[in-house]
Amino acid sequence: ECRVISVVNQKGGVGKTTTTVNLAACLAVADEPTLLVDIDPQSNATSAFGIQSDDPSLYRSLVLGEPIPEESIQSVEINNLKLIPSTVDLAGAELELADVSDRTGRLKAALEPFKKYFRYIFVDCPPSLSLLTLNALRASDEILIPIQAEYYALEGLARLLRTVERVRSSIHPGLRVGGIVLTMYDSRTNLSRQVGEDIRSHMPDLVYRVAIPRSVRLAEAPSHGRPIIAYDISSSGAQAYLAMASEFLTRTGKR
Amino acid sequence: ECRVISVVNQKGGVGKTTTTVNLAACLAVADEPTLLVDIDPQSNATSAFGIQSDDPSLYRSLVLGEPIPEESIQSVEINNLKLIPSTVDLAGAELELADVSDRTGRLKAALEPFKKYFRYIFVDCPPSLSLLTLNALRASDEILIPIQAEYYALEGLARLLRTVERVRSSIHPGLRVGGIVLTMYDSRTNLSRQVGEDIRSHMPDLVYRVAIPRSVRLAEAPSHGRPIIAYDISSSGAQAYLAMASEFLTRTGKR
Ligand SMILES: Nc1ncnc2c1ncn2[C@@H]1O[C@H](COP(=O)(O)OP(=O)(O)OP(=O)(O)O)[C@@H](O)[C@H]1O
Ligand SMILES: Nc1ncnc2c1ncn2[C@@H]1O[C@H](COP(=O)(O)OP(=O)(O)OP(=O)(O)O)[C@@H](O)[C@H]1O
Ligand SMILES: [Mg+2]
Ligand SMILES: [Mg+2]
Repeated sequence: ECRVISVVNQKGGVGKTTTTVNLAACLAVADEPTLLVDIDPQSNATSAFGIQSDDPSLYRSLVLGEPIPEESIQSVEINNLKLIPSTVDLAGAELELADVSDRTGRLKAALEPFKKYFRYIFVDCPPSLSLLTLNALRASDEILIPIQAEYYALEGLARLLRTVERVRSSIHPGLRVGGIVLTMYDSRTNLSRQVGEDIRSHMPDLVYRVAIPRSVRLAEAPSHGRPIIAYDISSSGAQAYLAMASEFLTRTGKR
Repeated sequence: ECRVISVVNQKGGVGKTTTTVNLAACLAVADEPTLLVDIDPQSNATSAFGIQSDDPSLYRSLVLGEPIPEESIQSVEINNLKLIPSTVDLAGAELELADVSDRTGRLKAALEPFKKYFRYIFVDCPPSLSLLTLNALRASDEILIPIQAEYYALEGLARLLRTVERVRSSIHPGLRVGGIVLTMYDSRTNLSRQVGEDIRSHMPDLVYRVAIPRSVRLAEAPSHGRPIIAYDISSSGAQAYLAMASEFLTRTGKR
């Protein structure tokens, strides 16, 4: 049984791509066949594996409703992990989808045929609550919300949860919030501790026990085209994402 | 003579809002009448001054082409600084502008009547190259690009400069890049130093001499609703933005 998880937060730079890439890599290493779909026109999740793609299949599946051919599924250095890369023409998809009927259902239809090959499908979203992100929400069983332990990110959380509620009551009643993970957490600063405590007290069950620490090795890894476990498994970032993967399996496994 | 400056970068979380708010505040303190326009639906530049607005004027000026009434210009605690706040309905403006003729010219028309009151108008943009951002580019004399000294941010810079080139050759030949400023710079890490050197060597004249250091006081200030010079003028962040303001005046003053 395949579960589709969108990694979403309209606040920019909170660690969506870093979490998608590294959680997916850790799950693949734990022998769970995993697909990563990069619908952000910035293509950061694609370049995190050293890939530059000009394959328009994802764009065509969204804008024209064409199926994604199997050869568009790219292999990466990690076994059990595959990628549907993003391309820059996705930036145009937003306005081109505006006049399409069933404009939020395209990604769901495109991913359906691949569910039989994977245990988990992760979708890395752009920093907006746009049609691309709504396509991801509609295609998903659950969402994962990375959040920086900082003020602006906290402000955006309530808006994001309201949007999820609206999606649930209109286009996708089955969508649930799978979890919230604190990122770039620096336990030495009051700000991180205060915001962290604030979020944990409001949503105790949703927040992952593990917080991802701020670690420069995590920011270095993409420039080497490798997830953190391949770049530096002994780093605090790698250890945190491995712990997160095991907590993810307990949380998701329970359902 | 009034200059309009958009603070732009489609990469999320690079310090666009922090730079807009703090540079505008430093210029206002330096006796330059300054207006800050928040077109990001996240409204971070608005909440940076402790303001929650439900004034739909900015949204109506974009979607309906209505003029912004003078009473929509809000005062903040800093003399010489005013704000046109963002509201959450701006999130809908993107799709509503799609079918409007002259859909990128609305903000320019809305700001025209206020140019006689201000020396500088800054526009804080969302993390995307969307119609809201294109409205800001069309309304601007120059753009300011904050960039984190990290890999993903570096990757996005080339794309952003290509977009500016396209805007220049299609809707706004007078648009120029006023400057690039390194943000969250941590001179202790190789990553910051390498990316910093990379950008400076490619565009020596465009990069500000001052780099804004990573400083938790900068991230704390918005939760107190105050720019850094009001929250903690002795912090490294405040000193950096004051130095940036003086460099801004030299750069902009030269034209
Ligand atoms: N735990 C961490 N420690 C240090 N740096 C991190 C960490 N997580 C992410 N980063 C770095 O912070 C920056 C922002 O992270 P990332 O790009 O993953 O966020 P995002 O939410 O995907 O951004 P966007 O909104 O642009 O899609 C990147 O340069 C990344 O390498
Ligand atoms: N120099 C700095 N030192 C420490 N923290 C900073 C610095 N600059 C910005 N921040 C913090 O980093 C986060 C991202 O900054 P900010 O929100 O200004 O970026 P942005 O580009 O406007 O993001 P978005 O793409 O969501 O609009 C915020 O929590 C902010 O408080
Ligand atoms: Mg990302
Ligand atoms: Mg911002």
